[in-house]
Amino acid sequence: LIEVKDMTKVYGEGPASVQALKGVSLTIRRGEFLAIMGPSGSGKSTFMHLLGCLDHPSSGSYRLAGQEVSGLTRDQLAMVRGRQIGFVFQSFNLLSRTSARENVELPMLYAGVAREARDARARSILEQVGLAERMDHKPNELSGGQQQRVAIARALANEAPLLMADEPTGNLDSASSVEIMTLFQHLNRENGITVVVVTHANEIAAWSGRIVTFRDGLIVDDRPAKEG
Amino acid sequence: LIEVKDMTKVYGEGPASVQALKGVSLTIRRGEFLAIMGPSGSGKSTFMHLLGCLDHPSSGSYRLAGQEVSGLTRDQLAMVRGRQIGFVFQSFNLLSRTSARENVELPMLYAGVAREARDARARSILEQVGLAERMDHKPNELSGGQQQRVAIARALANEAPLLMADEPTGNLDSASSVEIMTLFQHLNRENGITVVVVTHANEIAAWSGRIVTFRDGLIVDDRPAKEG
Ligand SMILES: Nc1ncnc2c1ncn2[C@@H]1O[C@H](COP(=O)(O)OP(=O)(O)OP(=O)(O)O)[C@@H](O)[C@H]1O
Ligand SMILES: Nc1ncnc2c1ncn2[C@@H]1O[C@H](COP(=O)(O)OP(=O)(O)OP(=O)(O)O)[C@@H](O)[C@H]1O
Ligand SMILES: [Mg+2]
Ligand SMILES: [Mg+2]
Repeated sequence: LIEVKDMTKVYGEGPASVQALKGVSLTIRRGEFLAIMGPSGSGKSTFMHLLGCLDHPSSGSYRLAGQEVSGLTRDQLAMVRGRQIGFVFQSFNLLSRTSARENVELPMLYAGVAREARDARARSILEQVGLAERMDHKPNELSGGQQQRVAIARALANEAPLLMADEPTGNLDSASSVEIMTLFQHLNRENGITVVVVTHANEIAAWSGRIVTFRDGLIVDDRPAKEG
Repeated sequence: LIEVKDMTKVYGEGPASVQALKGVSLTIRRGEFLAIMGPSGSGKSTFMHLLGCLDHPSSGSYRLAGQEVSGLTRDQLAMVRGRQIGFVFQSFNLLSRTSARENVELPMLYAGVAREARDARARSILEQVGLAERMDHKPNELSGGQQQRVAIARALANEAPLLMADEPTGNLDSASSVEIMTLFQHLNRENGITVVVVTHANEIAAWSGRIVTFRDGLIVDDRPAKEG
């Protein structure tokens, strides 16, 4: 599904430039459940943004479902993203002054899903993440963990074959975290969705089948997760 | 230092209103190191915002260093906050398009600290939190964990006697988390600063001396942390 070769990413120009990724190669097969770990600032979010077609690499190749995406235009990247990828940002990126339900409906609106089907699906996913009573709250009327769960629900809206989540449980208590990881595992095992999760928590990485570790913009380890 | 009696907080009006706090009473002595835990949506951030003089309670009393603050005006609350409290928000709240160093200098600017002293102190705190090489980066040029560390550095700028941090290590790997908690412990033991930390992680709560647990807007447990 994903084939990355010698991917680099440089931010800025000249002496103040930062090499966030220094040459990363990785293959992820369809249906895998992968965890990405590593110190703060090691390049995890940068890598996820590039895999998620949210930005261009500085060099190297990236093939998603056989298609080379590193050379696509912004609009072409958005087309690929809309159909293939559900993304949960580390900083949530919810639309303010917009209710939880509307935030979750948005990707379906772009995909041309009819109003009634959108509404029903948004309600059902928000219930699955434990927010049945907060559907009409706007982000500033929700707790940190509740906002995070809206961001997760939005990523699940289009039932994309690839789910990418950057620290999806960073603001959740252990009970809510187990609920979310159980949902991800169910999607992975029952619906065959490929899942890639960034986390600092070992107990979250343990839900995956394989753990890839970053350090200073490079992959330094790639091993099967001990089956929990 | 802190005496709270029957504190409530209601958001909104009428049928859609939410009772975030349903009557909380708590005393925190000067020099204590306290952890607040509890499920997502249980009222932890709401309680911290009220203790941090960022909002008014709906009812109940709150005395900080002997002064009743629940009836103060917004400007009076800002005066109390500027001198007495360092606050680390769950969502960082950094000023965008402003460098890490400038974000950390801001509370000192309000407090009237001279330019050279501000600059030297901002540099020294950013070094203490491991960001010596990112001082001139703006929030959108920093990773999630780096942004969190800038928010921590800003809260330490005015050496306030009360430090309040809402999930300060939620985006940090375990090594960075240990660095931050070691810094908090040092400030608590050496400088006598009172520290209140919200966390979902047991290993972070273990740094404190006392753990208070919230559930559905009420305190349901309050016990000494097992000394680590
Ligand atoms: N402005 C608001 N309007 C309406 N409801 C609100 C508002 N802010 C918070 N709430 C509600 O108040 C409750 C408490 O929120 P709070 O942010 O204090 O929770 P929390 O314990 O910090 O949770 P988390 O661990 O997810 O950060 C939640 O159920 C939330 O939906
Ligand atoms: N727009 C940018 N301009 C300059 N440097 C950047 C930019 N975005 C990120 N960086 C730098 O690139 C490096 C990698 O950042 P990235 O966000 O990928 O880290 P991360 O592994 O996700 O860290 P965390 O665990 O803290 O979220 C960091 O050192 C960061 O300072
Ligand atoms: Mg990150
Ligand atoms: Mg909170």
